[in-house]
Amino acid sequence: MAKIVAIANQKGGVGKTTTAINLSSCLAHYGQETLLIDMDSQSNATSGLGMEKGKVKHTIYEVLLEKASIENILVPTEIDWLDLVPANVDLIGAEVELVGLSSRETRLKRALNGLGNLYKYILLDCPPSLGLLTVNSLTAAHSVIIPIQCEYYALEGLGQLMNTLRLVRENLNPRLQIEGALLTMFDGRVNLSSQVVEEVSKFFKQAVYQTKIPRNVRLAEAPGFGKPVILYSKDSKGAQSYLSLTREFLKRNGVE
Amino acid sequence: MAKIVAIANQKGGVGKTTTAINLSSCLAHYGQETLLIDMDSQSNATSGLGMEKGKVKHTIYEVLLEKASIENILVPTEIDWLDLVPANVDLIGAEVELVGLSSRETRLKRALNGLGNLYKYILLDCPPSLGLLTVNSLTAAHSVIIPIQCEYYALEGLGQLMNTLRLVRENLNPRLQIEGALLTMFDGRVNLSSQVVEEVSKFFKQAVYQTKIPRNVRLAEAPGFGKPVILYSKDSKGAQSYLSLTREFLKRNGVE
Ligand SMILES: Nc1ncnc2c1ncn2[C@@H]1O[C@H](COP(=O)(O)OP(=O)(O)OP(=O)(O)O)[C@@H](O)[C@H]1O
Ligand SMILES: Nc1ncnc2c1ncn2[C@@H]1O[C@H](COP(=O)(O)OP(=O)(O)OP(=O)(O)O)[C@@H](O)[C@H]1O
Ligand SMILES: [Mg+2]
Ligand SMILES: [Mg+2]
Repeated sequence: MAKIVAIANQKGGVGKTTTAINLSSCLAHYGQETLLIDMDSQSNATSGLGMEKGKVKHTIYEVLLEKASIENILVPTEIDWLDLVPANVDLIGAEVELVGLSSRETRLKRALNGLGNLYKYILLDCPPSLGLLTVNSLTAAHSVIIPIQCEYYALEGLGQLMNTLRLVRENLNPRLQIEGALLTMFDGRVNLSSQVVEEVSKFFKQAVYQTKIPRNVRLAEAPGFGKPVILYSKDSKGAQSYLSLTREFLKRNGVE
Repeated sequence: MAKIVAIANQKGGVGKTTTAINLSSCLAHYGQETLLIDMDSQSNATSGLGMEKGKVKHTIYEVLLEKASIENILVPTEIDWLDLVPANVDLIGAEVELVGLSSRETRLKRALNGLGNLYKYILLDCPPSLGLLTVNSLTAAHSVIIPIQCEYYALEGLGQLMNTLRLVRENLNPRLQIEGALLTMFDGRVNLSSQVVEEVSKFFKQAVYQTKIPRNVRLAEAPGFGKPVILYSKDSKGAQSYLSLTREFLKRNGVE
């Protein structure tokens, strides 16, 4: 049974998609069969891995409305051992359509049950909200990675996110753990960055990853070429930091 | 009758709240009576103007559910001529609760009708989604400012946003115009920034503001002190760029 990890934070622009694309690619790079599911109607994970929006035929939307199974719509990517379940604008309607349906929070969880041992890791890239698509992801997941931008507003939102995790754990998914808190866009020259690191370390203690993702322009350029940073600029600080994060992630999951 | 301007873009972290706080403060600085409404459950505009989360008694949530009027819940800020309608976590439930209610898209519009001539400008800080809170804002607004971060994913989302504006214009608010497209977090030393500027200028033509907001750490530090940048660091590039934007905004609205 694959380990299912949601990548979530309702604060916008904190590096959820950048982490989803680069952690999943690095896991594949280390030989771990990985599936990335794009749960965001912006479909940034889909295009960041090179899929053209117009070419996407089937998406997670159909799976949530039980019109297709995950096995039938997942597609290979340029990276060996990494497959993708794409997203597109159809997902915008999903939040409203799911509200009136039965077991609206557990549809993704049930769809993933059918995958068996195809993958070692399944990552879920969440949208910047605490709506039904994020709740579906947190309900299906064994654990959650929380990307935290080294800025003031990022700290503010943590209370709300922890509250949502508690509600999901109490009502929908008692097994939900914190996989880790990841500091992103860290800039050692800026006081604010160091202050946030200090606060986050107090809040999450040893759940914080030692690896901090630096602000690095290669990470922002790579999606424009539809490639993860290890293919776009493998010697960059951005690529090196995501390889280091992946080794830390694997170590926490008993893989040396 | 006040001019109502929504600040919207479903892409997360592009500078919506930073623009909402600093444009509204600079409008007040130039003597224009202004009201800022925080439509985001993250309530970043509320805390960025110095309101402590715990002290917020009444929010826009009650207005949307017709339990309070805007006049009764708006509060003054530290800045003369600037009032605020705060937000808090209650808004998370609003999206789901509104789905089943009558005239769910026009509640904000109707609530604003009651304000008469109290203000010259009313700004709406939208959350990073195209759900009912953003739709309410676009339905109530005369125009919309679109902050666009100078990064790849920011370009990707424009098509979806324009599509939503078209749907709102056709079904809910035929008067909705584009007030302007604002380039944010611009860094002249980075190729990517200049490429995005070029693409955005082609897309929006003269709707793009001449003023580009540079990446400037004072803009990221100011919310930690609960102050707009013109109070926190008035000689910074960040403050100067928002003052320049405000002069451009006023010029487009016939105020020299
Ligand atoms: N470490 C980094 N250094 C530089 N740029 C980065 C870094 N991480 C992410 N970015 C850029 O910052 C922007 C926001 O990142 P990203 O889109 O991954 O965040 P997100 O949390 O997924 O956003 P959303 O809330 O919209 O889903 C993107 O343009 C991305 O390319
Ligand atoms: N020009 C700038 N220079 C430096 N930092 C900035 C600038 N504009 C915004 N920021 C910082 O970038 C982060 C994102 O900005 P902001 O929160 O205003 O975006 P947003 O679009 O409102 O996000 P959300 O989608 O979560 O509502 C914040 O930490 C903010 O302080
Ligand atoms: Mg994303
Ligand atoms: Mg905001």
